[in-house]
Amino acid sequence: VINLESVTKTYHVGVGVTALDGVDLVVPDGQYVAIMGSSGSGKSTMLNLLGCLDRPSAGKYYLGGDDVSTFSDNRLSEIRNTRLGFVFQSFNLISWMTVTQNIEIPLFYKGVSRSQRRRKSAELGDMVGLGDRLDHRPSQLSGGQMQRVAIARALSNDPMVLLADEPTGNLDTHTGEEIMEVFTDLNARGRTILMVTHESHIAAHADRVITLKDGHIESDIMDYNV
Amino acid sequence: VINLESVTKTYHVGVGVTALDGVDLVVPDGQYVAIMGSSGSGKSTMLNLLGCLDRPSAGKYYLGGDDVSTFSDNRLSEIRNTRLGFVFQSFNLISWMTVTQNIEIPLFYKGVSRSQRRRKSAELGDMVGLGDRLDHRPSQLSGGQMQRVAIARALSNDPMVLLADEPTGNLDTHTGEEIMEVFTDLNARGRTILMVTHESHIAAHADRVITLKDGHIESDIMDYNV
Ligand SMILES: Nc1ncnc2c1ncn2[C@@H]1O[C@H](COP(=O)(O)OP(=O)(O)OP(=O)(O)O)[C@@H](O)[C@H]1O
Ligand SMILES: Nc1ncnc2c1ncn2[C@@H]1O[C@H](COP(=O)(O)OP(=O)(O)OP(=O)(O)O)[C@@H](O)[C@H]1O
Ligand SMILES: [Mg+2]
Ligand SMILES: [Mg+2]
Repeated sequence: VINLESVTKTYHVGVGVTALDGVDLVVPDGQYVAIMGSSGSGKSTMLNLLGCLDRPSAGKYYLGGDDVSTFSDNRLSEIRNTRLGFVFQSFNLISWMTVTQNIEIPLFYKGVSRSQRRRKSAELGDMVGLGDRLDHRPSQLSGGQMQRVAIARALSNDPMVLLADEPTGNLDTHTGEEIMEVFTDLNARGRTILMVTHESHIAAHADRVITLKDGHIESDIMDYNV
Repeated sequence: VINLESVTKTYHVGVGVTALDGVDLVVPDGQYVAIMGSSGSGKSTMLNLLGCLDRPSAGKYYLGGDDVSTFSDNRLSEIRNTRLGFVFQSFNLISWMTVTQNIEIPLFYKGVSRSQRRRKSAELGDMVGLGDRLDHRPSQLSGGQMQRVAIARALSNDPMVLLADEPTGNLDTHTGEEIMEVFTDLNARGRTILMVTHESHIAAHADRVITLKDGHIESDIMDYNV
């Protein structure tokens, strides 16, 4: 379970920017949450905190009941690499590696054999429609293809929690729906998903929609129609 | 006027990728065109060719009646910097420069004075809602804020032709509509706009919607309801 308690994040640029302001949030295991809100409202900041890529300026983050601020860097790194999957808003692919090599990076931490990594990576590449692009490097891909490599990479270690920042922002509607099927399958197997999106037909796939405004939660709605 | 005649673009990776396949296109001055199509269908490739950032493998590109393949690199550079505005799918901001400095780059080519550049840049920053972020650098901005810097930069030299690749892909619906008002004003002043988008409520602002599929034009529809 994920639990943010009075979490604040302030950046010290100019007069100071409060990106998150006293946020409280409880996400039970296996929930599928969509996070919406205006550009600059704090969505990526929240996702980065949840993904242990950054620490709060104030407040507490409990992951599975443990206070994340007490974890060593080694423990945080191990959690990020084995239990979390992260799709970045700007993809963050490794430019000198191929599609296959980019996808398989999280699998190194799981101690998986080379042939198993290659098989898993090709399987995921295929699942996101990149079966014929596996040897391309990021500069030889379209924007939506790069986004799909980032998605496949985030799924490769079969994460307990998938954190996805605008995963369909560069995808046509049809390809976006194919990715939604992949996420729905993951969630059906009990995995927790937190997905930032600005597209309501994408948010419609989630069980719950949280809307941020100026760094706090403006609304938090469970979908009773599922 | 823009005129593509049998334009083909092939990349030599693996067995070879034909990104555009014998495309014919005529765009009259002042038209507002939306380009849609699946991820990987050739939209960015087409926009890059139109923006003189790349050359066709075969076929001709006429800009204002002149065959672009006969232009020197200096002339192409001058056209790109003074007559075209380009919003890249991955923004391509300069990481060590502030928002203001990034926006004003095209104005150097117009021989505009420093105080005029600063005033124009602040004005545009304000217009896209970044008035309080002018001294931030790209790493200190949200994804949608970076996208808006790229948009402001593309508009700073008041281009005759605006080429925009998924300009609202990282923007919430409301901010996206604010950007659409800016584009509509530009078009009302007689400027040509070619905009790649996967969102139909964004494409609805254009006069004409072209859909690409596997490197050719699948449909080309004028909107008679405007
Ligand atoms: N430098 C390159 N080398 C090899 N193949 C490339 C290169 N750039 C693009 N491609 C391929 O050309 C095809 C068209 O790419 P393009 O970027 O034009 O697609 P797109 O329609 O913009 O897609 P998206 O909606 O995902 O941004 C894709 O299949 C892509 O893999
Ligand atoms: N490193 C930083 N330094 C200073 N300010 C920052 C930094 N990163 C983000 N910000 C600011 O914090 C606020 C929240 O940013 P965040 O990236 O969380 O927004 P967002 O909701 O993801 O926006 P978008 O929808 O545009 O991606 C923004 O106003 C942004 O300018
Ligand atoms: Mg963001
Ligand atoms: Mg593209």
